[in-house]
Amino acid sequence: LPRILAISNQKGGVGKTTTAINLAASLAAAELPTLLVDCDPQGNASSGLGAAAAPGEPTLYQLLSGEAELAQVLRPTALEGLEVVAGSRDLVGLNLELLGAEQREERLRQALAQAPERLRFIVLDCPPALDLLTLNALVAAHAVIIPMQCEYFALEGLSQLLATIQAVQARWNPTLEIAGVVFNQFDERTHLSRQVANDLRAHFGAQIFRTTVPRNVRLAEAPSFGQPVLLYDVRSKGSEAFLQLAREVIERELAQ
Amino acid sequence: LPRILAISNQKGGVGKTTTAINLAASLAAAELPTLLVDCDPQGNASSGLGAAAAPGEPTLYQLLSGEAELAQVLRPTALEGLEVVAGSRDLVGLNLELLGAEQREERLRQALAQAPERLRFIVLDCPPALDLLTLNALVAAHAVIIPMQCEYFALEGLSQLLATIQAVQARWNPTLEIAGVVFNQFDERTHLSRQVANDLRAHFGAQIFRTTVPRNVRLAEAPSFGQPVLLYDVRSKGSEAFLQLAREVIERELAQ
Ligand SMILES: Nc1ncnc2c1ncn2[C@@H]1O[C@H](COP(=O)(O)OP(=O)(O)OP(=O)(O)O)[C@@H](O)[C@H]1O
Ligand SMILES: Nc1ncnc2c1ncn2[C@@H]1O[C@H](COP(=O)(O)OP(=O)(O)OP(=O)(O)O)[C@@H](O)[C@H]1O
Ligand SMILES: [Mg+2]
Ligand SMILES: [Mg+2]
Repeated sequence: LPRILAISNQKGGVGKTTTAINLAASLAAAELPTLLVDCDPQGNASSGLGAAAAPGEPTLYQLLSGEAELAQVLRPTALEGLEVVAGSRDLVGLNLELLGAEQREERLRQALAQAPERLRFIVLDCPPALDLLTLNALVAAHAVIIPMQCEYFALEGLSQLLATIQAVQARWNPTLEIAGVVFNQFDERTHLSRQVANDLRAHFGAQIFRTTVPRNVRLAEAPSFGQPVLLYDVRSKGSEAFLQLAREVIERELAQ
Repeated sequence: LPRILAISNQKGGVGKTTTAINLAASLAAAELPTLLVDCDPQGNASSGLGAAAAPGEPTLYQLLSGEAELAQVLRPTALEGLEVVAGSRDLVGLNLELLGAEQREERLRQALAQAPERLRFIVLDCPPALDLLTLNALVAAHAVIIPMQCEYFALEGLSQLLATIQAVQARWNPTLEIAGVVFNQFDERTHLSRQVANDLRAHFGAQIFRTTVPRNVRLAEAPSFGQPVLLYDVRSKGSEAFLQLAREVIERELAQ
């Protein structure tokens, strides 16, 4: 059965989608077939891979509302071994539509139970909120990867995220682990970055990935071409960082 | 009556809170008494001003749920002329709690109608979502300021934001205007920034503020001291940019 990783942090703009796209692509490039599920109504992970849903095409919305099966919403991408389930605007309504429904937090876990045998990883890109979509991802996941910017507001939000993870462990998913924290747009020249990184290392210790992702404009350019950075510019620092992160994730996760 | 400005963009991390705090502070420094309302459950605007609510203290949640009046939730800050209504974690529940309630989108507008005579501006910091909290802010506002990062995902989300603004104008707030788009963390050295900026100028024309906010580490450091940047380092490029933006906002808004 595939290992399911949620990429989550309710703080906006810390690099959840950039991490989800490029980690998933790097896992696929390591010949571990991977599915990326876009759980964000913004649909950035889908469009960043050139896989935004056409009007009328079934997406994650139809999967969670029960109108479609997983096989109907899986889409190939430009990268061999990487598939995607697109997100869409109408996911916004799901928070309200599923309000009274049974097991509304477990819809994604149930849908992913039908995952094809060929998949080794499933990566879930979460929205910048601790809402029903993020809850579904945390209930479905075996482990959570937390992208972090080493800045004050991101540090401040961490306790809320950890409290939510604990609530999910207690109520729905006791084996949910924290796979690790990955520093994104890390700039070791600034005192702020170094200070926040030290605070995080003191708190998380070995749960912090050795790999840090530097600020690299290639990472911001790649999605406008609908490509993961390893297809857009494999020699870039951004691409190297995510191939390195994938090696670390494989080491930690497949050892389970 | 005070001019009410919503700072909104559902894309995460584009600089909503940084703009809300520093624009509000710069307006107050120009001797225009200003209230900053933190509509985000993350509570970054409150803590960034050293005004996070103590446990048990009434916040925006109590104001919107009807348990407190505006006068009870107004708090002073370290800057003369700047007051704040703190956000808090329990705002997350409001989306569900107000589900069946009458005029749930107009709660903030009704609450701000009690604003004290001394106020010239009210600035609303929005969460990274098109949810009930953002809706309340857009219904209450006279105008919207849209902070933008000149990157692909931020550009992509703009059409959803504009569609939401149009829906609010049609249904609840016909006089809502777009005060302008402000480029944040603008890096004119990269081709991506220049390309996205050109796209935006072609689309928005004069609605784009002349002031652009450069990436400036002082802006990221100031909130960890609970201060707006003009108190933390008034000579910094970040502080200069927001004093400049405040002058432009005063020109545009007070001419109304
Ligand atoms: N290491 C990096 N170097 C350069 N640009 C980056 C890097 N990481 C992310 N970005 C850019 O920063 C912006 C924010 O990143 P991204 O959208 O991945 O964050 P997010 O956490 O998914 O945001 P949201 O909270 O809106 O979902 C994007 O424009 C992205 O292209
Ligand atoms: N011009 C700038 N220069 C340097 N750092 C900045 C600048 N603007 C914002 N930041 C930093 O970038 C991060 C994101 O900004 P901010 O939190 O204000 O965005 P936001 O849109 O309010 O995020 P959210 O979507 O989570 O509400 C913060 O750590 C902030 O300190
Ligand atoms: Mg994202
Ligand atoms: Mg914010």
